[in-house]
Amino acid sequence: VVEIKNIHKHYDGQQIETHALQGVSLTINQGEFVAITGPSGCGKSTLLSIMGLMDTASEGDYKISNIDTHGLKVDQRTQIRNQHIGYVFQSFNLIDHLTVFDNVALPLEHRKTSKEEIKKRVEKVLSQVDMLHRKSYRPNQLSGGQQQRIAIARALVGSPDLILVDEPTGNLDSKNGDQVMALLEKLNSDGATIVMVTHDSRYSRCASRQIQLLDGKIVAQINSEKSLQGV
Amino acid sequence: VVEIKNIHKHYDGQQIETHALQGVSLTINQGEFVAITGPSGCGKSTLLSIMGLMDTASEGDYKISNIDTHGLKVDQRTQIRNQHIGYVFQSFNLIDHLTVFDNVALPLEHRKTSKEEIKKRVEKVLSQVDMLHRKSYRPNQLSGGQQQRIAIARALVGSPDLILVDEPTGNLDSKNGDQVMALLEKLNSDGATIVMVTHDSRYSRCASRQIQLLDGKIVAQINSEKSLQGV
Ligand SMILES: Nc1ncnc2c1ncn2[C@@H]1O[C@H](COP(=O)(O)OP(=O)(O)OP(=O)(O)O)[C@@H](O)[C@H]1O
Ligand SMILES: Nc1ncnc2c1ncn2[C@@H]1O[C@H](COP(=O)(O)OP(=O)(O)OP(=O)(O)O)[C@@H](O)[C@H]1O
Ligand SMILES: [Mg+2]
Ligand SMILES: [Mg+2]
Repeated sequence: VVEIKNIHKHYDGQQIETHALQGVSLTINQGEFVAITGPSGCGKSTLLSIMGLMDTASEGDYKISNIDTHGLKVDQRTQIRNQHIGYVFQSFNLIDHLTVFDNVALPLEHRKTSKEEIKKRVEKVLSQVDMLHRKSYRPNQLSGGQQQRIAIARALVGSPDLILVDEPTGNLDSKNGDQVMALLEKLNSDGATIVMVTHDSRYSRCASRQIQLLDGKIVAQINSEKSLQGV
Repeated sequence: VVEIKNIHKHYDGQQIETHALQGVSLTINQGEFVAITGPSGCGKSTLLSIMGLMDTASEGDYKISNIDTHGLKVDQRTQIRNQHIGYVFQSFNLIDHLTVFDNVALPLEHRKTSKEEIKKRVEKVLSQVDMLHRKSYRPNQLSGGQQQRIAIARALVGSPDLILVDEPTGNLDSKNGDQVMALLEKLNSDGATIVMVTHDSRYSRCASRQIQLLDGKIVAQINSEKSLQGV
């Protein structure tokens, strides 16, 4: 479902030039659960944002569900994102003047969903991350880990088939972290494809495959025992 | 050096009322390395921000270095912070329109420090977190873990005697995380008092004492083997 060929990403600005991705190629099949790991600054978030159509590569090809992303216009990319992709940002990107409820409901806005259906879906996903009791709060009235869980809820509310999560447990204690991972594993067993960037080796083990990045390149791919068991 | 008696913190806003700290009392002596742990939302950041004079308690007493914080005016609190406290925020709070160098130099601005001395201190602390090569970047040109390391560098540049760190390794791989912890341990052995909020049990173990919070109260205090060995 995700086919990346020889992707390069350069950031060019005044006084700076960073070659964040230096020729990355990988394929992710429908239903896989892939972890992306590597040291701080090695290109994980950059890769994920290209996968999620948040950003474009400087060179190379990216096909998603057989659609070549090269030719896509801005509104076409937005449509694919809205319909198929759930994205959890490393820095959450919640909207401060909206309540938790409205933040999580945002991905459903462009769809023709009834008010009752929106309420049902938002409340379901909020209770899955233990945040239903805070639906009327603003993001700046929440703790760091609570904001992280709202960002996760928002990514999942539209039942996306491709879920991209950038460091979903960095601000969570192990009980909440385990709860988030169990939720992702359940969605994966229900058919969603998951790509998770993480620094936590306890959780990268939950994936069936681990892709290790270093200095903008893939240096190793490891199949976990989970995938070797033919699970 | 830190004496907290029966601290309560209420947040009151439209539609919401949170009793974030419900009677917390603790003492931290000069030179200690204390970890604060507990589930997401239990009050850790709130407690740390009161300790760091970023926020005030709703009830209760807080003395820092024998100074009663009750009577302090805003500029007096600011002066104590600038002279004695280094603070790492959970969400970094870097300034987007300043370079990395100027962000880290900020705590030195109010002091009568020469330009050469500022350059020397900023570059020293930047190399201690492996970020010297990025001193001309803006924060939004950095990865999440790189931003975290800049926030840490800024907290340490003024050689504070009280270092308060809120989740310093949440966005870091283990090598960078270990490097940050080694730096904190070195500063502690040089005499700094450190209070660290963390979800990472590998790192809470580096502290000589662990304070466990739950629902705004202290539920346990554990002395690590480190302190039992009289280290
Ligand atoms: N400005 C605010 N207004 C209202 N409630 C708040 C505000 N800031 C924090 N809270 C609430 O106070 C409680 C404690 O928050 P705090 O940030 O101290 O938690 P924490 O232990 O640091 O959590 P985490 O591990 O997720 O960072 C939470 O329930 C939070 O929702
Ligand atoms: N807008 C930008 N302009 C310039 N350079 C950038 C920009 N965004 C990221 N970079 C650089 O690209 C590199 C990769 O960044 P990326 O955010 O992908 O790292 P990461 O692997 O996610 O790191 P972390 O684990 O710290 O989150 C870094 O060296 C970073 O400084
Ligand atoms: Mg990142
Ligand atoms: Mg916190």
